Amino acid sequence: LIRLSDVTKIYGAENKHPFTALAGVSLQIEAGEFAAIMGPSGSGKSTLMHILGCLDTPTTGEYHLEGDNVDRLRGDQLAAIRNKKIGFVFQGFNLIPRTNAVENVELPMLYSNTPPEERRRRAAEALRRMGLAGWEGNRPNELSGGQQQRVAIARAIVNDAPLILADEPTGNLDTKTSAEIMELFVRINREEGKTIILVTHEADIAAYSRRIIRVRDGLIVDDERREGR
Amino acid sequence: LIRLSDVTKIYGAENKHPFTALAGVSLQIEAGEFAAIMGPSGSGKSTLMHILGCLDTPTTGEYHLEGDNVDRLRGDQLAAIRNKKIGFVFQGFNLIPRTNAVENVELPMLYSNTPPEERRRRAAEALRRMGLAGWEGNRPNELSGGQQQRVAIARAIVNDAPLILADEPTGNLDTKTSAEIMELFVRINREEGKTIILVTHEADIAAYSRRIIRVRDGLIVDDERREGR
Ligand SMILES: Nc1ncnc2c1ncn2[C@@H]1O[C@H](COP(=O)(O)OP(=O)(O)OP(=O)(O)O)[C@@H](O)[C@H]1O
Ligand SMILES: Nc1ncnc2c1ncn2[C@@H]1O[C@H](COP(=O)(O)OP(=O)(O)OP(=O)(O)O)[C@@H](O)[C@H]1O
Ligand SMILES: [Mg+2]
Ligand SMILES: [Mg+2]
Repeated sequence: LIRLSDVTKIYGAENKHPFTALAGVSLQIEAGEFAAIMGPSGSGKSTLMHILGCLDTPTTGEYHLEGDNVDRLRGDQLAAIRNKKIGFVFQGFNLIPRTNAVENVELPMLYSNTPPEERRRRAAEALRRMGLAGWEGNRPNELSGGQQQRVAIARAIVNDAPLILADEPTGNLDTKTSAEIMELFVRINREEGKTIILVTHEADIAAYSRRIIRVRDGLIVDDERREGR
Repeated sequence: LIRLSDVTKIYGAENKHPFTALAGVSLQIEAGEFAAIMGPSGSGKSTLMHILGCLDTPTTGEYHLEGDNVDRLRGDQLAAIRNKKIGFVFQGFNLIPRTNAVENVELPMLYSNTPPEERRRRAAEALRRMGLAGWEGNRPNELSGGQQQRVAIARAIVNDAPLILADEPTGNLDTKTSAEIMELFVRINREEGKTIILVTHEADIAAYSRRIIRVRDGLIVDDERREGR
């Protein structure tokens, strides 16, 4: 499904303080895998996730998604692939401030031309799955941190994309809510065959995955398949 | 130091969907304590922290900070007390986007009229203590999630305030960096006598505190003093 070959990402390559966030990453992920990416703060995990999610392009190297070479695509072409194939949960949620929860979750379906009633129904259902029934009309600043995070997760799963990328999806959630979200990811992966890649710094969250990829200073230093929960 | 008496917070009290985020909280915290607030997502922890931090006022009830009745203060008076007495780490960091890391950390000292050279020196020192020496010139969107979080912590400690309120300060940090931040909080509390109140959902972070206050549905359901790490 995913093949990265010698990918680098250098921020500010054109100015006097270039910073190498990814120093040469090669990675292969099969359809249906459930992997966790771990590593120190600043090690390049979100940069790697943004490239995997077609939100950013590598400075050098290749990225093949379902056999298509996406690293050289730009603009509308990249957005079209991204919207169809990928659900993304941002580390900072990235919800639209002046828009309520259900409209935020509907957003991916606007791009795929889903009819309005079906959009509203599926968005409300995704919020219900996240334990947020009753909070559809709240705007992000009327929601707690963990509630905003769950709206962001609902938005990532609503379009039924085959690949879910979640950057620290439980960072603001209590233990019980975290466990509920992870059980949902396990179910989506096992019953619906979705590929899931999540970044976490919590070992008990990574324990739900069947593969742990460790990143340090922009390189993959460890990559181990294991039994999940 | 802190005395809350029967504090309630009702959002939207004036419209048709009032929501009671705090249903009657009484709490006393002595100077020099190190307390953790825990509870499910949406239970009212951040709302409580914003009232303790003089960033919001109760709907009903009283809040005495160092003997001053602050619940009825507004605007400039509230900001003056807040800036002098409290360092606040927001759950969403709340860094100013178009401003670099060291200027974000300097912000509290602008209010207290610290001279520019001393402001710059103390802000750089606070960033160094957070492991961010070399990142002073980066803007928030040029920093990782955990780096932004550490800039927010540096901003909270730079003004040497007697009370530090930190809302999920390690939510985006790996285990090693989290431990370093917690050791710093323990040092600030033990050696400098600062009062520290932090919200966390991680038990191993709460283990550094000497008191655990549990919140559920806008009420304190448990409040226990214990040995810290
Ligand atoms: N401006 C607002 N208008 C309406 N409801 C609000 C507003 N702000 C917060 N709330 C609600 O108040 C409740 C408490 O929010 P709060 O942010 O204090 O929770 P929390 O315990 O910090 O949760 P988390 O662990 O997810 O950060 C939530 O259910 C939230 O939806
Ligand atoms: N636009 C940018 N310009 C310059 N440097 C950047 C930019 N974006 C990220 N960086 C740097 O690249 C490095 C990797 O960032 P990244 O966000 O991938 O880290 P991370 O592993 O996700 O960290 P965290 O666990 O703290 O979220 C960081 O040191 C960061 O400062
Ligand atoms: Mg990150
Ligand atoms: Mg909160």
